[in-house]
Amino acid sequence: MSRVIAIANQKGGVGKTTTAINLAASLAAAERKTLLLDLDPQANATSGLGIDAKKLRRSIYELLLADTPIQEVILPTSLPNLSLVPANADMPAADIAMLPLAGRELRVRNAIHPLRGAYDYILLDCPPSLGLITVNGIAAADSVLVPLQCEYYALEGISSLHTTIAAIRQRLNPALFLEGVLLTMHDRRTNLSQQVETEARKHFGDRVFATVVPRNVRLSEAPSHGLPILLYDIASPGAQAYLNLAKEVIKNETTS
Amino acid sequence: MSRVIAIANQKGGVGKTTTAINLAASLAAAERKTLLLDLDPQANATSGLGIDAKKLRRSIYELLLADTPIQEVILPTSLPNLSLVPANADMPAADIAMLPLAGRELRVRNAIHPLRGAYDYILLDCPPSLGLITVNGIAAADSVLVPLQCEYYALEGISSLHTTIAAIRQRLNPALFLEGVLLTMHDRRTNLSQQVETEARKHFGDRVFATVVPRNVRLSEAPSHGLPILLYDIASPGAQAYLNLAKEVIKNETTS
Ligand SMILES: Nc1ncnc2c1ncn2[C@@H]1O[C@H](COP(=O)(O)OP(=O)(O)OP(=O)(O)O)[C@@H](O)[C@H]1O
Ligand SMILES: Nc1ncnc2c1ncn2[C@@H]1O[C@H](COP(=O)(O)OP(=O)(O)OP(=O)(O)O)[C@@H](O)[C@H]1O
Ligand SMILES: [Mg+2]
Ligand SMILES: [Mg+2]
Repeated sequence: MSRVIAIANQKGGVGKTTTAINLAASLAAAERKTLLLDLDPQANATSGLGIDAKKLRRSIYELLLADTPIQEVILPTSLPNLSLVPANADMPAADIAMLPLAGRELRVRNAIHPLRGAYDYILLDCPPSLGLITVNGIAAADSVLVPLQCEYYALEGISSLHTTIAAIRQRLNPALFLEGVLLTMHDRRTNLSQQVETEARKHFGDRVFATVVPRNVRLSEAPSHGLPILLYDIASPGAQAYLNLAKEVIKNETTS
Repeated sequence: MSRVIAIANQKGGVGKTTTAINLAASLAAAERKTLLLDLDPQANATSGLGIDAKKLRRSIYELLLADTPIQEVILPTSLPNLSLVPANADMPAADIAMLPLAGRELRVRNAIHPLRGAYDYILLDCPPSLGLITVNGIAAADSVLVPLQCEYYALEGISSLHTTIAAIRQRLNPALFLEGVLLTMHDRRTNLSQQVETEARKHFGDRVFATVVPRNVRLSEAPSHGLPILLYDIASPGAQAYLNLAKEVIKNETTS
């Protein structure tokens, strides 16, 4: 039975895509069959895995707006156990185009349903908003993984994310739980990072992953080569952090 | 006659709010009467200026959805020449609530029209998306200022922003021009920053501001004190960069 995890936070630039790509790649390296869905019209998860979104004839768009079977849209990646459902730049208006559709909040959930037995993990990279596409992602998921950048604005936004998750649990997805909060771009040298870490562990307790992703320039270089960090620079602190995160997520499997 | 500038980029976390607050504060310090509109449901520009969005009875929401006169929503800030139209956390659904309204793309433009003579500058902080709220912001503006984080994904997203600006110019706002591209979070030590700067100057030529905002932790500390950088730490590289940016924007006034 697959575990479906939505990677979501409406605050922009907190490390959602970096986490989606590198957690997916680390799970694949640990022999877990993994599928990554790029739900963001920016198509960063698609280009971060080396696929040119502009050249694609099909994408997640067909799933959200038409009833194309998901098997027709899945692409292989540079890692054997990792597949991708790409986004493409045509999607910015997807939110509005989906509004008149029946079951518009459950398009992703229904699309991935036939695959639940074929993958160990299905990860969903969400855009920086709480609109219809992100609601689709969270409604389709078993759990939500929240990347939390170690900055003031990022911490501030957590309460409205909490409210949204609770609303989706009540209306659309009663079994939804918090996979965990992941501290990202942590910089040991700054007080701000320490303050955010202290606040987050106070608020969320053991729901904060033990793994903390440090600020590491190798992580921001990897997407320009179309590679996950473990293929770009396995020895980097960024790669080690995401391999540790994958271990924690796998461990959660047996306890949740 | 006011200059209305939208600060927009659908890529998340590139420094839109940091630029909106600190450019507005620097223009106010240069004796320009300035109004900042927080169009983002995250309400970061509001909290970054020390205002608690949760305690507000009125916000931009009333402008977008009802016909409350804008004068009733304007708040003073810690700087004499700077006023704010705040956001509040109720706004996440504003996009969808606005859809059935007549002239839904021109709500902001119509709301600020009566103020055009009262302020030298009106700045609009946009959310990380190309939805109805950002379209409202760009349709209301004379020009768009695009913060460009010195990272790979940020550079990639520029072309879809270009397309959106061109579409709005054609459909809603024929006189719209590019105020400029501002390089943000530039780190002299990394190759990536150098590469992005080279690419940006190749694409946009002299539309890239001479001012480059360096990565500076004081900029990310200031909002937790509810202060613009020039009141938090005037000597910091971040404060100096935004004062220089204000000088360039004022100089643009006479040439554009
Ligand atoms: N730990 C890290 N160290 C250094 N840079 C990082 C780290 N994590 C992410 N980045 C870089 O920071 C930027 C923002 O990260 P990313 O794009 O993954 O965030 P996001 O939340 O997906 O953004 P959006 O809200 O636009 O979807 C990217 O340029 C990325 O390469
Ligand atoms: N030059 C800089 N140096 C260091 N930190 C910065 C700089 N500019 C912005 N920041 C920090 O980076 C984070 C992202 O910046 P900001 O919130 O202004 O971006 P944004 O584009 O408005 O994000 P969103 O897409 O969520 O609206 C914030 O925590 C901010 O304090
Ligand atoms: Mg992303
Ligand atoms: Mg912002």
